[in-house]
Amino acid sequence: EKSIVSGIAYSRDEAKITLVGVMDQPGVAAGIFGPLADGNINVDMIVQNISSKDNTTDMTFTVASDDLAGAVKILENNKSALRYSDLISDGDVVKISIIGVGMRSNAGIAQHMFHALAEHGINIQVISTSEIKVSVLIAEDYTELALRALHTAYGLDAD
Amino acid sequence: EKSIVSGIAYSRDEAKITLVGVMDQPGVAAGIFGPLADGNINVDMIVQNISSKDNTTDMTFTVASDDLAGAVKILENNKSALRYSDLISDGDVVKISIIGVGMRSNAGIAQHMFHALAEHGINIQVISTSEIKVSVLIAEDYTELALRALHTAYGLDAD
Ligand SMILES: C[C@@H](O)[C@H](N)C(=O)O
Ligand SMILES: C[C@@H](O)[C@H](N)C(=O)O
Repeated sequence: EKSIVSGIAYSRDEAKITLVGVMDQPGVAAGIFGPLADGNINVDMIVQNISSKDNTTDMTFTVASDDLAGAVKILENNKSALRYSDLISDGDVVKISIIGVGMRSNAGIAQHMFHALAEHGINIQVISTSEIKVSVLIAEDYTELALRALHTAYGLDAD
Repeated sequence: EKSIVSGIAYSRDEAKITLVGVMDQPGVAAGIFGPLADGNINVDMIVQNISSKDNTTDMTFTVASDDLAGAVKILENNKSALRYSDLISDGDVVKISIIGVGMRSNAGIAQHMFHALAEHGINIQVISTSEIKVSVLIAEDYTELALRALHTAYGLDAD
């Protein structure tokens, strides 16, 4: 399994925004990203889970650190239309990704990554995956520790 | 913007599981995927958002439809260790992805996708993105309608 992880990528230039308590009904997601697109805000990750309790869910996305203030402003200007209950913005995150091929058996690779971070007490704030990547957001202060832990876990050259 | 979307992919062979109310603390994610990996369950998407209200969040992931029952069984066998408050399983989803290149300006591409679905009253249950893909989970019954709507929205040949 270790052989199919080809590398670790990371980006400190990420800031996350969460719109808390958006309605889980058609048109809500489009309504959020329309104004951001109009404002030329580039969005990297978008993560939204199901509405598991009431009919609301949270929408989290990341932007470049320099775009955080502008993105927050756009959303706040649209608050009455968007009807979120809270906005959480956080520039203090790093996105770390495990990159691999043939990650169909993601469960093992993902568990390996999550375990390596947990062993060092690093909390995983957001998870998003694709066939070639398992990406997490963690607190930026843990960047170096996390990268060392992951390089060791996957047997990749540290530095 | 339309020119950078190269295609639409979809998979009906997806079933989703959500562990509701898992603790947002180190070790929880590893604890969930360990037993699944041991049970040889292949996991495709993993989506986890921040814990926005109390110190809990939800963990959603997808497996092949044939693996749904087995994955649920494994998690239920581990319930006391995993301490989730609820397990929601749903075989009735389709994963649809917009594939592109240079999707740095995701906001516009994502908004275009979300709007096309919204116009047809299709609710987006889960969103997860990477640099080359915007993926959503919607109810499987909407597969054909969604694919037609997206092909039209992106000017791709329908069928
Ligand atoms: C929450 C948001 O994704 C909503 N379900 C929509 O379809 O737009
Ligand atoms: C929820 C889960 O991701 C937890 N934060 C962990 O680090 O394992």
